[in-house]
Amino acid sequence: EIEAVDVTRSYRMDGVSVDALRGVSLTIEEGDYAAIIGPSGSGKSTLMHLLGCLDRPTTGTLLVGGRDVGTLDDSELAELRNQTIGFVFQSFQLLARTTALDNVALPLVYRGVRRAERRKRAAEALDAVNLGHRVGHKPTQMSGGEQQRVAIARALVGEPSVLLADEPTGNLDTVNGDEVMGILERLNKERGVAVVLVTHEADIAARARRIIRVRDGLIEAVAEAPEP
Amino acid sequence: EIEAVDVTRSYRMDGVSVDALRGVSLTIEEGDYAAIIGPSGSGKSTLMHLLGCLDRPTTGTLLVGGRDVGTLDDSELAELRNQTIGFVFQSFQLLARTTALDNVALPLVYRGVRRAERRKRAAEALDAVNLGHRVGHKPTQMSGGEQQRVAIARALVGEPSVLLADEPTGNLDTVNGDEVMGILERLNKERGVAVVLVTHEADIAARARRIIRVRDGLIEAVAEAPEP
Ligand SMILES: Nc1ncnc2c1ncn2[C@@H]1O[C@H](COP(=O)(O)OP(=O)(O)OP(=O)(O)O)[C@@H](O)[C@H]1O
Ligand SMILES: Nc1ncnc2c1ncn2[C@@H]1O[C@H](COP(=O)(O)OP(=O)(O)OP(=O)(O)O)[C@@H](O)[C@H]1O
Ligand SMILES: [Mg+2]
Ligand SMILES: [Mg+2]
Repeated sequence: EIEAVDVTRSYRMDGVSVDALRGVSLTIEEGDYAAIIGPSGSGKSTLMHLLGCLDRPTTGTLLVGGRDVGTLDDSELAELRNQTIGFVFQSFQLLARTTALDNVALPLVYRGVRRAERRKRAAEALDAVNLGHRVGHKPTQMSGGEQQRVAIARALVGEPSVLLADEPTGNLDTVNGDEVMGILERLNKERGVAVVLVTHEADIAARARRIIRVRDGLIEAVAEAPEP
Repeated sequence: EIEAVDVTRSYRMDGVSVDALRGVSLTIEEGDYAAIIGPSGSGKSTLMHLLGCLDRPTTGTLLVGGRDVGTLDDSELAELRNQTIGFVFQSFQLLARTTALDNVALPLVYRGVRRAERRKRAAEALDAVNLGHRVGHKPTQMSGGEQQRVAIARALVGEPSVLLADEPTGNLDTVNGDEVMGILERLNKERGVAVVLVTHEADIAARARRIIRVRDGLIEAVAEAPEP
């Protein structure tokens, strides 16, 4: 489904190069369920942005459905993303002056879904994360965990085939965190959605079928979870 | 040190009132070490903002050092905050176009500390959270966990007598999270700094001497940790 082949990502800053990723190869299979763990600053979010086609590698190749996305221009890449990938950002990245409902409906606007239909689907997505009573609120009027759940709803509303979530339960208590994990796992199990999540929490990582450990811009290890 | 007496906080929004806090009384003693836990949206950040004098209660009284802060105007309140309280925000709230060093030095600017002195102290604070090599970077050039650590360094640089931290390890891996907790606990133990942290992680909460459980805008329980 998504394959990174020896990708690097460097940031140039006044003469110094920060090598966020130093040569990573990884395949996200259809129906995969993986957790990415590793120290702060080790390259996890950078890797997620490359897998999610939100960024381009400095060197190396990224293939989505077998296609080299390096050959696509920005608008073709945006369309591919919109059709197949749902992304939950570590910092949520919601539009501050827009209601929760309209934030969640945004991916459907790009797809040309009619207004009534997309508002209905956005309301359902918010309902699934227990925010049905907050559809008219703006992010600045919501708690950290509520904003995180709006970001999750937005990533799911377009029914993507790959869900990339960067620390999706970081601001959630156990009950809400479990509910979110339940949604993701059901999508994976029942609809074959590939789920990749970055997490700092060992018990969240333990639920995945494989754990990818990142350190210093490289993949240090990939562990397959034993059959339950 | 900081005392909330029957405080409430409501937000009015087009005819509807969201009662974030519905009558909370709580005292943060000198040298206290408390964890605030509770579901997403239950009022923890709202309570922290009131204790930190970043917000005013709708009803009820807030006393700092025995003084009713309701009698202070905004600039007197800002000065009190700057002198005695360090605050780590759930969403960090760093200045995006400012380097890590200058972000951390900001509380000292308000206090009138000379430029060379405050840059030295800011560099030391960043060093303490393992970001000494990043002083010239801006928040947009840093990982989530790095930004969180900059926010922590900024809260500590003014040597406050009360440290209020809203989910300070949410974006940190175990090693970095433990180091941050170590810094806070050392300040509490060796310098009598009162530490209050909001956390969703049970093992972080378990380190505190008392756990304050919030639910639905009210304090549900306060548990004193047994002597070790
Ligand atoms: N500016 C605002 N306007 C309207 N409602 C608000 C505003 N800020 C917060 N709220 C609401 O007040 C309630 C408490 O919010 P608060 O941020 O204190 O929760 P919290 O316990 O910190 O949650 P989390 O664990 O998700 O961070 C929530 O229902 C939230 O939506
Ligand atoms: N725009 C940028 N410019 C320069 N350096 C950057 C930029 N974005 C990220 N970095 C650096 O690249 C490295 C990897 O960052 P990344 O965000 O991928 O880490 P991470 O593993 O997600 O960390 P965390 O767990 O703290 O979120 C870090 O050292 C970070 O400071
Ligand atoms: Mg990250
Ligand atoms: Mg909060």
